[in-house]
Parts: sequence; structure tokens; C-alpha cells
Amino acid sequence: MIHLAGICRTYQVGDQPVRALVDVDEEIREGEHVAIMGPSGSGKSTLLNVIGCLDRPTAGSYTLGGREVGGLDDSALTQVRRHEIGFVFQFFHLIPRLSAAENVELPMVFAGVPRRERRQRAAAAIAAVGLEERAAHLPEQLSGGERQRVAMARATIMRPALLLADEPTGNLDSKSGNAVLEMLDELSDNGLTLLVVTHNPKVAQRADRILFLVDGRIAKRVAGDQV
Amino acid sequence: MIHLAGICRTYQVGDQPVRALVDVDEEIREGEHVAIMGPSGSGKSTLLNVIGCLDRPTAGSYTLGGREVGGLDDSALTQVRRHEIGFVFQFFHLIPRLSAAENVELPMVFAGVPRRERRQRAAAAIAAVGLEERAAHLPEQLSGGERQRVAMARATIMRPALLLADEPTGNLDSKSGNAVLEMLDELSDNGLTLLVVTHNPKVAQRADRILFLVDGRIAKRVAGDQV
Ligand SMILES: Nc1ncnc2c1ncn2[C@@H]1O[C@H](COP(=O)(O)OP(=O)(O)OP(=O)(O)O)[C@@H](O)[C@H]1O
Ligand SMILES: Nc1ncnc2c1ncn2[C@@H]1O[C@H](COP(=O)(O)OP(=O)(O)OP(=O)(O)O)[C@@H](O)[C@H]1O
Ligand SMILES: [Mg+2]
Ligand SMILES: [Mg+2]
Repeated sequence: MIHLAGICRTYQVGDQPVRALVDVDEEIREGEHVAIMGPSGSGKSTLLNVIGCLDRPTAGSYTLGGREVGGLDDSALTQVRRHEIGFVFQFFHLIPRLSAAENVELPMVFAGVPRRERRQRAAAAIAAVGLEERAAHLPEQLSGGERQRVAMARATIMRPALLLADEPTGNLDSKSGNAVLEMLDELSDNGLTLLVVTHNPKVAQRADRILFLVDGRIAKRVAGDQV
Repeated sequence: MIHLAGICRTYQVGDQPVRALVDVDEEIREGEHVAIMGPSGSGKSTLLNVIGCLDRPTAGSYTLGGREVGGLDDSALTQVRRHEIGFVFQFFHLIPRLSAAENVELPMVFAGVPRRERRQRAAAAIAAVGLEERAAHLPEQLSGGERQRVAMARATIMRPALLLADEPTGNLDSKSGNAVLEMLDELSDNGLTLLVVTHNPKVAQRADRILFLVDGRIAKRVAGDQV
């Protein structure tokens, strides 16, 4: 489903190039559950942003579902992103002026889902992450872990074919973290392709396999039960 | 050094009160290293904000270094905060238009430290968290864990008497996380009073003792080696 060949991403800071991704070759099949680990600054979020069509590689080719993504213009890229990919960002990116429930409804608004159905589905998703009593809160009226759970509910509400999660349990205690991971496992069992960036070996162990990034390169690949 | 008596903090969301802290009584002695754990939404960040003079309790009294803090007006509170307390926020709050080095310099600017000394001390602090090559980057040009480390360097640059850290290693791999924790241990050994909110038992174990919050109350207190 995902085919990366020679992917590079270089940032420019003043006159200094920052080589965030270097020659990344990888194939991820439909329905796979892959974890991405590596030191802080090794390129994990950058890799996820490229795969999630939020960022274009500086070089190399990215084929998603058989289609060469690098060749798409911005509006086509936006379509792919909205319809096929769910994203849990490292720092959530909730809309400040929308409540938790309205944030979860947002992808459905874009997809033209009727209002009554949106309300029901958002309420169910919010309950699934244990936040019924916080549905009306704005993001700044939520704790860190509550915002993270809202981001998870929003990313999964359209049952996307591909879900990218950047440190989805980083702000969660073990109980709410496990609830989120079980939710992800269930989606994965139902055919979702799942990529999870994590620093937590317990989270990585649930994957079929793990990619280790070091200085922008894939340094190592292991099976899930070997971490 | 810190004396909390009957501390309550209630938020109002529409017509719903949210009791984030309920009757918190606690004493923290100078030089103690205390960890704060508890489920997502249990009031940990709220407690830290009250102790850090960023938020006022709805009820109860807070005595810091012998002085009743609740009676201070905003400008006096700001003075206390700037001169005596270092804070690592759950989501960092770096100034977007300032580079990593400039963010670290900021407390020294407020304290009137001369420019040359500021530059030297900021460079040393940035090197101590392994970010020499990222000193000129803006926050949006940094990875999540890099921003977290800049926040740590900024919070400790004035060697405050009290340091409050809200999930200081949540975005860090074990290597950079351990580097940060060793830095905190060293400050603690030198007399710093240290409060750390964490979901990670390994981080909590380094404390002298641990407070467990549940629904805004201190539900349990244990010694550091018992978690
Ligand atoms: N500004 C606010 N207005 C209303 N409710 C709030 C506000 N800030 C926090 N809350 C609520 O108060 C409760 C405690 O929040 P707090 O941020 O202290 O939790 P926490 O223990 O730090 O959680 P986490 O582990 O998820 O970071 C949460 O249930 C949250 O929804
Ligand atoms: N917009 C940008 N401009 C310049 N450099 C950047 C930019 N974004 C990220 N970087 C740099 O690229 C490198 C990779 O960043 P990335 O966010 O992918 O790391 P990461 O593996 O997610 O780290 P963490 O575990 O800390 O979240 C980092 O060293 C970072 O400083
Ligand atoms: Mg990252
Ligand atoms: Mg918090």
C-alpha cells in the first residue's frame, strides 16, 4: 500500500541544511501494523508527515495505493489526505474554537456526513475514549491527555484506510493509554493499516514489525516481539 | 517551603463546575524531590500551576517560603514566579519567534543578566541537553523532544529554588530522557526543591516520595522506592 523509494527530506535553516530523512526505502503492506522508533530528532515525525501527505519529500518517490503521490498538486494531495488518511499529531493540532465534540465532527463535515449522524458518531467516539463529560470543553479547557484522546477520536472517526499516530500515548497514564491501544488494535484487526511512532517499547511490541530511525535513515528493522 | 491547606480549584464550563482540585493538604520541604502521578484529568497540571503561581486556587491557602501567596496581587505574583520558580510546561510554551538559544536566554533577560554572560550560559545549557546544532532553530523547526529539552534548559537556567516539571520526558527516547533526569538529579542534590508530574513509574522512582492524585484529591502518598 505504501512504497517509499529513495525518500529524502532536507530542511534549510539559514545556510545550514538539515537532512531529516536520508534515502528511506520501505514497503508497508495493507493491513500491516508498523511501529517507528528512534532517538529524539531522528526523523520520525518527518517520515510520518511525508507518508501522511502533509509534507513533500525533497527527493525520491512515494507511491500510495498504487498512485505516485509526489506528482499530485496541492488540492489533489488534500483530497487524498482527507479521504484516506487519519492522523494523530505529536501535539494534537485541535481547533481552538471548537469543542471536543466539534473537533471530532470535523472530518465528517468535510466528508458531507449529515448533521444528525455526525452528532451520534462523534458522541460514540468521545465515549469510547472516556470523555463524555468533556465533550463541550474547548481544547484549552482539557488536560494534556484529554486533548490527546480527542485527537485520537478525530483521527479514527472516518475509519480511514491508513492511520498515522505520532506518540499517541505520550500524555496518557497506563489505563487510558491501554484503552487507546486496544482501540487501535481493534481497528488494525479490521484491516486498517497502522503506523505508530513511539518511544515506548510496550507500545511498539504490539506492532507486527518495528523500524528504527537514526539520523534520518532506517537503521534497523525487527519483528514486533523482539523489542 | 510549600504549604498547601484546603486548596481547591474549580473551573466553570457553561453551567457545569469542574472540580479539578479538592481539599489538597500537603507540605513539601526545601530540597525534597516529589513526584506527582495519577490518571489523565486527575488535576496534576492544575496542582502544578497553583504551586507555580500561574493560577490562583478557588479556596484554601498556599504558603511559599513562609509567605502567603494567595494574598499577593498579580505583579507581586509575577515577581515570585520569575525569580524563584522554574517551570517546564506539559506543552513547553516556547516563544515562536525566538530561537532555541533566545528562548533559553529569556529568564536571564528578565533578571537583567548582561548580554555576554547570557550568551555563554545559554550556550552551555543548550549543550547540556545535546542541542548545540539546533541553537539557531525556531521552535517550529525543532522536533517534539528537542522543544522539550529547550524548555528544560530554559526552566533551569536561573538555578531557581523550586523547579516544577510537567511530564519532562514525555516526548523523549530513553537516552535523552535519562540525560534530562540526571540533570534534574544533580540540581536536586544541590538543594533544588523539585516537583515532577509524570506517568512513567521509572521517572517517579527517582523521587523521595510520590503523591497520587485521583479526581482532584491526593488519594495516596508513597515513598519513592515503592512504585
Ligand atoms: N481551563 C479549564 N476549564 C475547564 N476545565 C479544565 C480546564 N483545565 C483543565 N480542566 C479540567 O480539569 C481536570 C484536570 O485537568 P489537569 O490538566 O490538571 O489534568 P492532568 O492530571 O494534568 O491530566 P493529564 O495527565 O491528561 O495531563 C481535567 O478533567 C480537565 O478537563
Ligand atoms: N521545519 C524544520 N526546519 C528545520 N529543521 C527541522 C524542521 N522540523 C524538524 N527539523 C529537524 O529535523 C530533525 C527531525 O525532526 P523530527 O521532528 O522528524 O524528529 P523526531 O524523530 O520526530 O523527534 P522527537 O522524537 O523529538 O519527536 C530534527 O533534528 C529537527 O531539528
Ligand atoms: Mg516527533
Ligand atoms: Mg497534565
